[in-house]
Amino acid sequence: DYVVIKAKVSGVQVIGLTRGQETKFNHLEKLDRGEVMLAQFTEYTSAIKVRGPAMIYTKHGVIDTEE
Amino acid sequence: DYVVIKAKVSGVQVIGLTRGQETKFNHLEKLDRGEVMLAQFTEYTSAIKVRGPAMIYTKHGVIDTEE
Amino acid sequence: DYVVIKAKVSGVQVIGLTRGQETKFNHLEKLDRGEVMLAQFTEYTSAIKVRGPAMIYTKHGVIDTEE
Amino acid sequence: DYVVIKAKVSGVQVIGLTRGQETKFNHLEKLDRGEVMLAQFTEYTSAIKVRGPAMIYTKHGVIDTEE
Amino acid sequence: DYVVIKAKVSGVQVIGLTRGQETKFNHLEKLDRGEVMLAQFTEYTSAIKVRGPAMIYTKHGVIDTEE
Amino acid sequence: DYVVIKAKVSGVQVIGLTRGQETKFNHLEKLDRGEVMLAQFTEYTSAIKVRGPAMIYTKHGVIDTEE
Amino acid sequence: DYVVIKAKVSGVQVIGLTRGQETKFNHLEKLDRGEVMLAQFTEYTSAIKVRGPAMIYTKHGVIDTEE
Amino acid sequence: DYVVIKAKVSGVQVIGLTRGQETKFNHLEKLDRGEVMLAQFTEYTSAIKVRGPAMIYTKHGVIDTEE
Amino acid sequence: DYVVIKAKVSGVQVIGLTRGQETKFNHLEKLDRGEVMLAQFTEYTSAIKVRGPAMIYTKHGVIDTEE
Amino acid sequence: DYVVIKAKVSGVQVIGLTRGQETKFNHLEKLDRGEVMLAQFTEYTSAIKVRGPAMIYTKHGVIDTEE
Amino acid sequence: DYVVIKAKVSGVQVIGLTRGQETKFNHLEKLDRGEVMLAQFTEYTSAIKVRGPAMIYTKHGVIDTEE
Ligand SMILES: N[C@@H](Cc1c[nH]c2ccccc12)C(=O)O
Ligand SMILES: N[C@@H](Cc1c[nH]c2ccccc12)C(=O)O
Ligand SMILES: N[C@@H](Cc1c[nH]c2ccccc12)C(=O)O
Ligand SMILES: N[C@@H](Cc1c[nH]c2ccccc12)C(=O)O
Ligand SMILES: N[C@@H](Cc1c[nH]c2ccccc12)C(=O)O
Ligand SMILES: N[C@@H](Cc1c[nH]c2ccccc12)C(=O)O
Ligand SMILES: N[C@@H](Cc1c[nH]c2ccccc12)C(=O)O
Ligand SMILES: N[C@@H](Cc1c[nH]c2ccccc12)C(=O)O
Ligand SMILES: N[C@@H](Cc1c[nH]c2ccccc12)C(=O)O
Ligand SMILES: N[C@@H](Cc1c[nH]c2ccccc12)C(=O)O
Ligand SMILES: N[C@@H](Cc1c[nH]c2ccccc12)C(=O)O
Repeated sequence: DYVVIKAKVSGVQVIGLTRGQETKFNHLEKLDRGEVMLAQFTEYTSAIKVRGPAMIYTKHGVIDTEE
Repeated sequence: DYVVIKAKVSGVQVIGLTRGQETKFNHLEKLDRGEVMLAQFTEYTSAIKVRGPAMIYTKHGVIDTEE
Repeated sequence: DYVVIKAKVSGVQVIGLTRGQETKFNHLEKLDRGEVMLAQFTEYTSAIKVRGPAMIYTKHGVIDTEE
Repeated sequence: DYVVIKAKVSGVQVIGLTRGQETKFNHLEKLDRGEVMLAQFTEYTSAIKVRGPAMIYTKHGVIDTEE
Repeated sequence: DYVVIKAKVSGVQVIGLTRGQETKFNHLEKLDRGEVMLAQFTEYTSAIKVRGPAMIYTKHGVIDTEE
Repeated sequence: DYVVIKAKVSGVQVIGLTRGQETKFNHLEKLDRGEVMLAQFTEYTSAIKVRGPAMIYTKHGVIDTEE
Repeated sequence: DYVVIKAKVSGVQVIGLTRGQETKFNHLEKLDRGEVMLAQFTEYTSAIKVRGPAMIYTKHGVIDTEE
Repeated sequence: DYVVIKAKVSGVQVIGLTRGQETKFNHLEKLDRGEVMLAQFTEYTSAIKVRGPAMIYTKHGVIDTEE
Repeated sequence: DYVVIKAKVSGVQVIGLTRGQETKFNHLEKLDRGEVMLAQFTEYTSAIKVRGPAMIYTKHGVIDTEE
Repeated sequence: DYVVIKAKVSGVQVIGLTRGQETKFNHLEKLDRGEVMLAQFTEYTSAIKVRGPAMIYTKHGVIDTEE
Repeated sequence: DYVVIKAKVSGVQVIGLTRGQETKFNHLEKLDRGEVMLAQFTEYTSAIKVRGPAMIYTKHGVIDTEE
């Protein structure tokens, strides 16, 4: 499983949350305008947070964080 | 399996409930307005609760907690 | 496999029934109005009961407990 | 695999039949009007009987026991 | 795999036939009018016979034994 | 995998042929009019013969032996 | 995987060819008019030949040997 | 995986090519007009050649060798 | 996974390329006009080249090498 | 799982991010105008970043980084 | 998983990139006009680059490198 995040403006943050008993930030990736990140769920990342105006393409549909 | 939660206002809570004989809160994630969380079911999380106005995208459809 | 339960009013109960030879209540979760619970079937929970006015989203369709 | 049973009136019975060489009642769950039970087939339950007016949601369609 | 049998009248019989070199009756379940049985194929049951007026819901379609 | 055989008249025969180097009759089941047999392919049965007027429901469609 | 062969006339032959380095006839089944054979591919049978007027139902469609 | 070959005329050849480092003919099956062969890919056969006018039913569609 | 190659003219070449660190020709099969080859990807063949006018039927569609 | 990236102009960058506790750049591939890269998620690459005007073909749809 | 590349002109290059910590060219295949290459992702090849005017058939659609 992977999801696709496209930044509509610069400064969008894609944050990986740790798998396991604790839930911490394991990585924060900054995206410039128009940059696209394709990210899997992994052994280390079981949740992902997206901050800022972005389009998120998932198996449950396309999500516009601004709408 | 993952679900997608988009906060319609700030202060939306996404709560992970523990897998196992006992069912407790194992993590509470607060979302600001427009923030999106993509969360898997995991070895530690077998149920998820969402409080507050949000859109939830699942394999059984899209759920608006306010409707 | 997971199902999604949205409480239409406060006080909706989601009850996990134990897997195994005996069938007992292993957990009761109370939902406030508008709260949503996403719950898996697990090693400990092989049946779920829902009491009170709620919308239940499953692979066999969406069920309104009041209709 | 799970099925969903919604009681149309109080007193609906959902009966689990044992897996194995013998077929006996291993559990009887009574449902009040509007209560919904989501039940898996399990290591202990390989057949389920439903008595009384109910809606049953299965992978082969929705069954109204009264029709 | 499971099938669903709804009795249109009382006295419908659902018979499990044994898996293995021999084929014998391993269980006979009588259904009253409107009763529904959801039955899996199992380690012990590799064929099922239905006698009497009933609706049978299977992955190959819905069968009315009276038509 | 299972198939469904509905007898249109009494005396329909459902014959299991043995799996293995040899192909022999391992069981013959007689069906009365309106009786339905749901039969799996198994460790012992790798082919099935149907004699007489019947409807056969399979993953490749519904077959009327009389047409 | 199984296929379904319906004889349109008597004398239709269904031939199993052996799996392995050699390809020989391992079984020949004669079908009378209207008889239906449902046959799996197995550890012993990796090819099947059909001679005579028949309808053959497969995952790639329905084949009329006479057309 | 299996394919289906129907000979439009007598003399159609179905050739199995060996799996492995070398690619040789491991079997040649001649089909008479109207004969149908249903052939799997196997541990011994990783490619199949068809010579002569035939209809070939595969998961990628139906192929008429004459068109 | 297999693909189907139908030669539109004689002299079409189907070439198997070796799996592994090196990529060499492991087999070249010549097809006459109208001949069809059904070829799997295997432990020895991880790429296939087709030269000459042919129709190629794959899971991604049908390809005419001349168009 | 693989994705497809087509560069609309020269200088598009496809960056592989490392799988594991740390998230670093493990490879940067520059694409000229019209060049296409088909890239899997692998044991070493669990996220991919695309910079510059490109078309990205994924299981969740086609993404134009410029729109 | 395999993809299909059809060269629209001579000189199209299909390049295999190595799986593993390093990403290098492991093979370059030149295609003449009209030649088609069907290539799997393998233990040695986890990314593929295509240079030059070609049609690429993938599970995410058909890509014309010139458009
Ligand atoms: N550490 C948690 C992260 C998580 C996944 N899904 C969640 C849902 C809600 C809250 C936290 C989570 C886990 O691996 O289970
Ligand atoms: N601890 C419970 C949590 C749970 C999952 N699904 C449920 C349904 C109802 C109540 C509790 C639950 C379990 O792992 O099984
Ligand atoms: N303890 C039972 C619970 C159960 C599951 N499905 C059921 C259907 C009917 C009655 C009880 C059940 C079991 O694990 O099997
Ligand atoms: N004890 C039986 C229960 C059963 C399952 N499917 C059935 C069908 C008919 C009769 C009985 C059954 C078994 O596990 O096999
Ligand atoms: N004892 C048989 C029962 C059976 C299954 N499918 C059948 C089809 C025809 C006749 C008998 C059967 C077996 O397990 O194989
Ligand atoms: N004994 C044979 C029975 C069989 C299965 N499929 C067939 C097709 C044709 C002839 C015989 C068969 C076997 O197990 O393989
Ligand atoms: N003995 C051969 C039979 C066979 C299967 N598919 C074929 C295709 C062509 C020719 C022979 C065959 C094998 O098991 O492989
Ligand atoms: N011996 C080859 C046969 C083969 C399969 N697919 C092919 C494609 C092209 C050429 C030969 C083949 C192999 O098993 O791999
Ligand atoms: N020897 C290579 C063959 C190959 C497969 N797919 C490719 C794509 C491009 C170039 C070569 C290849 C391998 O097994 O990996
Ligand atoms: N190193 C991370 C890379 C990653 C994958 N998905 C992510 C989502 C968000 C942030 C980082 C990541 C991991 O393997 O898990
Ligand atoms: N060596 C890399 C090749 C690769 C696959 N997918 C990629 C995406 C981006 C950059 C490099 C790659 C790996 O196996 O993981």
